[in-house]
Amino acid sequence: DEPEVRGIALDLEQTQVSVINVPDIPGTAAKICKALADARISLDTIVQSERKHDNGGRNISFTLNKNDRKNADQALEPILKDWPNAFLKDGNAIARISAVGAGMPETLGTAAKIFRAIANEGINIEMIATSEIRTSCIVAEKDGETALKVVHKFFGLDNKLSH
Amino acid sequence: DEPEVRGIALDLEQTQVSVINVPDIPGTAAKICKALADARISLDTIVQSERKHDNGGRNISFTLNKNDRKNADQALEPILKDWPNAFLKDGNAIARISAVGAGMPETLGTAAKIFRAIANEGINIEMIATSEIRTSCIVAEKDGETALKVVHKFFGLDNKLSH
Ligand SMILES: C[C@@H](O)[C@H](N)C(=O)O
Ligand SMILES: C[C@@H](O)[C@H](N)C(=O)O
Repeated sequence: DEPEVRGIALDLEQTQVSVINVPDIPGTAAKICKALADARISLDTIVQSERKHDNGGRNISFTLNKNDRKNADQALEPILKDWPNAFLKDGNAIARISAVGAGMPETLGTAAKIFRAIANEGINIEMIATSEIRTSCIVAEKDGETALKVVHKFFGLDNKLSH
Repeated sequence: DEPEVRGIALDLEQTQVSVINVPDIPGTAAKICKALADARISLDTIVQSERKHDNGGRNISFTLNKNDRKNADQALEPILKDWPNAFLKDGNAIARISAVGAGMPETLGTAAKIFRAIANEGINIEMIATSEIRTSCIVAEKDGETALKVVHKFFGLDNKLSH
């Protein structure tokens, strides 16, 4: 009988960047991710919502290791040159909380519980990228340790901290 | 030696819904997800980007099984009553492609390859929710089968189709 949540991780080494107002045409996402991969930059969480700008453009956000941030400008510069309305925007300092659960697809409401545990501490959720097997959300960096602690507590995993 | 991508799945049973312009305060995400869970509605992909509306509100998008769509209005109605500027908006018909790879965190550029395979067919990527272990994106429903086929081909998994 699988536990609903198997492990919860806190990542304090990520920084969040968005490419704002990119052309919403095939190839855009591929170009951005390829340029960063070619620069040896690993992307952790990639988020693109369904929202569009008035000119039809989109935002694509991702998180990357803080140490890689300085190389990202150089990596993306050739692409951004082709997109006059697009630019890079840094988010505030973040912490990423992710919970992996073998039990999660079958267990309704795991994400709700994680979000509730975090909300009860008055911590705002800044980004969400969740799939059946993994609930991942981003909070302000200063709230990371608290968020990890309360989510652990919520699932009775107090003694199994994983970073 | 782990393959970069272990399995690629196509889900044609999901529909995409956004809750538009919800209050960006602790508890909002928890309330939405709890209400849906209480109505026995499983959420597959939950996406919240960093974007804000002019009034500070946010959008939260999710995908759910088509059969559950009719129950979602009822489930969310008590919450939406408290948020006068918020409303539900349906996306167009979608297909969800997700690739799981044991090799993915160590292998740079897996997302880039998946997005490139899809882009080469002229298929637009509508939403992205990707983490280290799983690349998940959404295309128009009519493009789903083609997207699955080309991603399989790209990773040499032509003979291991999984739905
Ligand atoms: C915005 C970006 O995702 C674009 N739609 C693409 O397919 O690459
Ligand atoms: C918008 C929503 O994610 C809100 N910030 C919350 O914490 O619940």
